[in-house]
Amino acid sequence: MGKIIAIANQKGGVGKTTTAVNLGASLAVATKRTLLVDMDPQGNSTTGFGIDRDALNKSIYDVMLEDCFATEALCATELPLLFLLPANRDLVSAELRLMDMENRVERLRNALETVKNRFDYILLDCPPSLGLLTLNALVAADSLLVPLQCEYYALEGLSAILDTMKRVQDAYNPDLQLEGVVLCMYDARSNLSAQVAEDVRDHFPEQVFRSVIPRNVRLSESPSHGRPALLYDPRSKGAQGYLGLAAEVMDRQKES
Amino acid sequence: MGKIIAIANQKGGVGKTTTAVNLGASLAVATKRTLLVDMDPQGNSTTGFGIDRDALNKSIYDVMLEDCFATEALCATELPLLFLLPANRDLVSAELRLMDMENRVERLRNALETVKNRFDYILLDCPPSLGLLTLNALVAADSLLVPLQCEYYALEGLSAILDTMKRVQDAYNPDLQLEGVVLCMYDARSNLSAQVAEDVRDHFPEQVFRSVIPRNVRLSESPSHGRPALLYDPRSKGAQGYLGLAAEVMDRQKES
Ligand SMILES: Nc1ncnc2c1ncn2[C@@H]1O[C@H](COP(=O)(O)OP(=O)(O)OP(=O)(O)O)[C@@H](O)[C@H]1O
Ligand SMILES: Nc1ncnc2c1ncn2[C@@H]1O[C@H](COP(=O)(O)OP(=O)(O)OP(=O)(O)O)[C@@H](O)[C@H]1O
Ligand SMILES: [Mg+2]
Ligand SMILES: [Mg+2]
Repeated sequence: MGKIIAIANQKGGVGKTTTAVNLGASLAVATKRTLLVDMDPQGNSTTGFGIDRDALNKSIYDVMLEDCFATEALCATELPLLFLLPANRDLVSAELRLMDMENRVERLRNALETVKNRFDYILLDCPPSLGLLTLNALVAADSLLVPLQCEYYALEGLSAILDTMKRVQDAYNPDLQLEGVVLCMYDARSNLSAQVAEDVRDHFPEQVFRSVIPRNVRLSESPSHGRPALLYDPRSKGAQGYLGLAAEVMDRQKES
Repeated sequence: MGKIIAIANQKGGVGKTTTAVNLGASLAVATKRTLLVDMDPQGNSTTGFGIDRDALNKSIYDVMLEDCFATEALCATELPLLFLLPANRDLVSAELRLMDMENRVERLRNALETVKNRFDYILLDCPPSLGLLTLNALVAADSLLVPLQCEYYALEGLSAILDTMKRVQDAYNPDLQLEGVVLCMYDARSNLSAQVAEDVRDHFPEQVFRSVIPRNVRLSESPSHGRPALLYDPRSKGAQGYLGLAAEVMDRQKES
């Protein structure tokens, strides 16, 4: 049965999409059947794989709001075991439409029921907010993975996403666990990075992944080539960082 | 009469708050009476000035939703001519409550009427989304300033915020202008930065500010000291970059 992992943090630009795309690619290369769901109206996970958002027949919007089957909206990627449920601009109006629906936080959970057993991992790339799209992801998820940029504002925002997780556990999804916090854009030369990393490890000793994703220009260049770093520059520190993270995620799965 | 400038971009982590805080400080140092309004539930502009969000009596939430006068919620900062209208966690529920209100996109515009003539500039720091908080800012604003991170995903998102500006002009605020696009986190050593900068200047020749904000560690360190870079390290390239931007904003004001 596929494990659904929501990749969320309301702080903007912390590495949610970069983590979703590159962790997804790393799991697929490790022979895990993987689905990446783009829950962000910006559609960055979709274009990160070179897919033209404006040329899509079906997207996550149709799956959540128009009763289209998830299988009808799936896109293949260059990696045989990695599929994408893409987003396009329709998603901008999703939160408004969801507001008026009965089961507005369960739409995604219900939609993924039909594909959950076809994948080993399903990753949900969330937008930078705590609105209905992120709530749908947390209700559908088995666990939450929080990318954390090693900067002051990002550290400040960590309690907000963890509070939201707790509220979702209490109200909708008691089995939701914290998969972990992954330190992103770590700059070994900067005191700030080291200080933030130390702070987070002190407060959440068990929850911070050992793998740290360094600031690495290959990670920011690869989306312009429509491919994950693993295909763009496999020897780069960025690609290697996410391979390490995938190994840890798979190890934790074995233990549980 | 104060000029209201919305600082917005739905892409996350591009430098909205850093621009709001440091442009605000630079305008105040240049003897302009300046108000910074924190429209983001994360409250980063508020903590960027060392203000404790949980100790506030009144915040922008009360001004927009509880008919509290803006003057009652103002906070002073270390700079005599710079004031802040702070945000706290109450703002998280603002978009939900605004949904049901008649004049839901005009609440901020109406609230600022009472203070507009006390300031030369009013800056609105927006959250990373195109929801009702950002819409309120665009309806209240005379112009829109778009911070643009010199990265691929950020470049992709530029058309979305400009489309939204056009929709707001057509429906609510015909006088809304584009103040300009400011290149942020520019890394002189990276081809990607140069490529993005070239692309943007080609597409929007008139609208890109000459001032470019370099990636500068002092800008990311200063929030942890609760002060703008101008007070934390005035000789830093980051502080100097924003002084240059302030000069350009003031020059454009003179021309118009
Ligand atoms: N480790 C890294 N090293 C260098 N650049 C990175 C790294 N991780 C992400 N980036 C770049 O930083 C920017 C922000 O990352 P990304 O878009 O993945 O964050 P996000 O949290 O998904 O943003 P949003 O909040 O808008 O959804 C992107 O341009 C990305 O290419
Ligand atoms: N020019 C710069 N050089 C170095 N660091 C920067 C620069 N500008 C911003 N930063 C840092 O990058 C991070 C993102 O910037 P900031 O929070 O201002 O972006 P934002 O657009 O307001 O984010 P959000 O979308 O979450 O509101 C912050 O940690 C900030 O300190
Ligand atoms: Mg993203
Ligand atoms: Mg901000």
